[in-house]
Amino acid sequence: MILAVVSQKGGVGKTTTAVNLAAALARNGAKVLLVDTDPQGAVRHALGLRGAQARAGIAELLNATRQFGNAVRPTPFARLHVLLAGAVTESADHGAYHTAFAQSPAVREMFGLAAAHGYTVVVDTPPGLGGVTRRVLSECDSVLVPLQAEPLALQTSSQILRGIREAARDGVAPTLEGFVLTMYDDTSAMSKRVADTIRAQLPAPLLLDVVIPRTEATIEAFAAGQPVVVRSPDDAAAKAYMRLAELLTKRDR
Amino acid sequence: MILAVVSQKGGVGKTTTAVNLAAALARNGAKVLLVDTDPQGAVRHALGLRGAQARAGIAELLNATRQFGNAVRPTPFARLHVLLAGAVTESADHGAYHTAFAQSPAVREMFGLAAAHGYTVVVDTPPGLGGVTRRVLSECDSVLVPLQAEPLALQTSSQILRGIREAARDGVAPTLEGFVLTMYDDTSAMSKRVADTIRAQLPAPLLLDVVIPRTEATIEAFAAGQPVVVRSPDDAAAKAYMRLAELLTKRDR
Ligand SMILES: Nc1ncnc2c1ncn2[C@@H]1O[C@H](COP(=O)(O)OP(=O)(O)OP(=O)(O)O)[C@@H](O)[C@H]1O
Ligand SMILES: Nc1ncnc2c1ncn2[C@@H]1O[C@H](COP(=O)(O)OP(=O)(O)OP(=O)(O)O)[C@@H](O)[C@H]1O
Ligand SMILES: [Mg+2]
Ligand SMILES: [Mg+2]
Repeated sequence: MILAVVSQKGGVGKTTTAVNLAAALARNGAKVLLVDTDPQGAVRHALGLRGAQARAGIAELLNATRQFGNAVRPTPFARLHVLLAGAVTESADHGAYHTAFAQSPAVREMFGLAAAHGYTVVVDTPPGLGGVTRRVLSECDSVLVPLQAEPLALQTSSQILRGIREAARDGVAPTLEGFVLTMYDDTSAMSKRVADTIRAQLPAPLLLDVVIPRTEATIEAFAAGQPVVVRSPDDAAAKAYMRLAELLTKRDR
Repeated sequence: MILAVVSQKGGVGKTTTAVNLAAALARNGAKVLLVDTDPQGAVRHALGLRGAQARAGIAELLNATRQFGNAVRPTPFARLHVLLAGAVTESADHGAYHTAFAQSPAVREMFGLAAAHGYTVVVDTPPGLGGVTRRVLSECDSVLVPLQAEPLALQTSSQILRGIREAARDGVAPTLEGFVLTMYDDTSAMSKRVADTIRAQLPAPLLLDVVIPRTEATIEAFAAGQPVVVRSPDDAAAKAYMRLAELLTKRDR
């Protein structure tokens, strides 16, 4: 199964969700490959992979300086492997990367090899609806959309639904697993109001029955280079990500 | 003066900063043009421009279905005009827009006409370092970088510095006005720690001496379609944006 975590809006928790969903699935026994298609390459920091050996990734598959087998790497976390963004994170020209990724046969190859190796694949994507995101949508099986409870959330959700429909290949679009509220701040009256509006407009099963709260432990874990589900499993956001993993696993059967 | 608000990181307050800086400068007497180069087109909602007449903008300049004079529009706020993103906000293919924008002569024309009309120009940009942001960096006079106090802020800042250098035309790069801490949450121990690290690594004048706090009034204002400096001038974020406008105006002389 290839699950893409997608939202064109910036800073809504795509990376945090992809990292923690991947870690939660691995904790539950799955062999997981976390793929970072964002030229900003935040996944590397989220997993604490700081050495020089953590530099190769998708960029090297695109320019054929590495093969899948020596681009994928293990992580400190059992059953969790990662395919990082690669040397593009040192570049300040992401447009070229989006174009290369959008057109390259290496993208289909890497997803094919991941599936052949028996990985459950979780894909982190950049913000915006550029070449990378559109290519990932056309190659994945299913899509999860993190949604922040802020005023433009409903506009964001209808635009991404269009993007998913347009990604259909041979008439088949990826399955939308659903929208999940992220970084939810229950101390904000506005967040509560927007969340209620979202619930009215995006009924179950479109809006998943899990809310990821904003917690200090989540950002502390990122700074420490560990998924919060590993570092602080009793934290409310960690528990919510574990429930999200269970919910998605049940649906998959 | 053409000032671009830029950060490749998502959700750090680019739009909120561009909108409120533009509104603050207009309140202080300048004739201001706020330009939305982000295909997500959030500026339209930030200014409460919801009618069908608010649909035309940069996309129509790029495909030559409109001219500068009938793409720029007034707003409910004195001396503040806006050039919106245009019909691209209905599209789910932003890659095509980035490419068109990056290559079009219409982009230099619109900035030239804005300057000729005596506007102070403030430019909102998309996240990422794609074609639109790189083109804006090569056309603007100065750059302001909103920075959120989160663990990857320093990586983000060094990457954008590279982007600014690479944007140099004929050896001249835009002036970096500086970095400004945004959405600052002083109830978060992590935010304080990161802010201290940022201050140590980005000394004045690189880090501007204004901090924009996270406030409920800011997000309420966005939902109400007004800049917070207009709707809630006594709010701490509104006052901080007014101070930012003064600081940048002083430097400009
Ligand atoms: N549940 C949470 N609690 C606290 N902080 C969070 C939570 N989820 C995300 N964050 C923080 O919010 C910021 C944005 O999250 P993240 O980077 O995951 O979003 P993103 O959608 O991947 O951003 P981008 O669009 O730039 O890729 C980060 O600093 C992250 O650590
Ligand atoms: N000072 C503040 N106080 C409270 N909320 C804020 C503040 N600044 C921004 N926000 C909110 O945070 C969210 C992100 O801000 P904004 O959209 O301005 O960031 P951005 O960098 O333009 O995002 P993108 O990368 O998607 O373009 C919005 O919901 C906005 O209303
Ligand atoms: Mg991310
Ligand atoms: Mg924005």
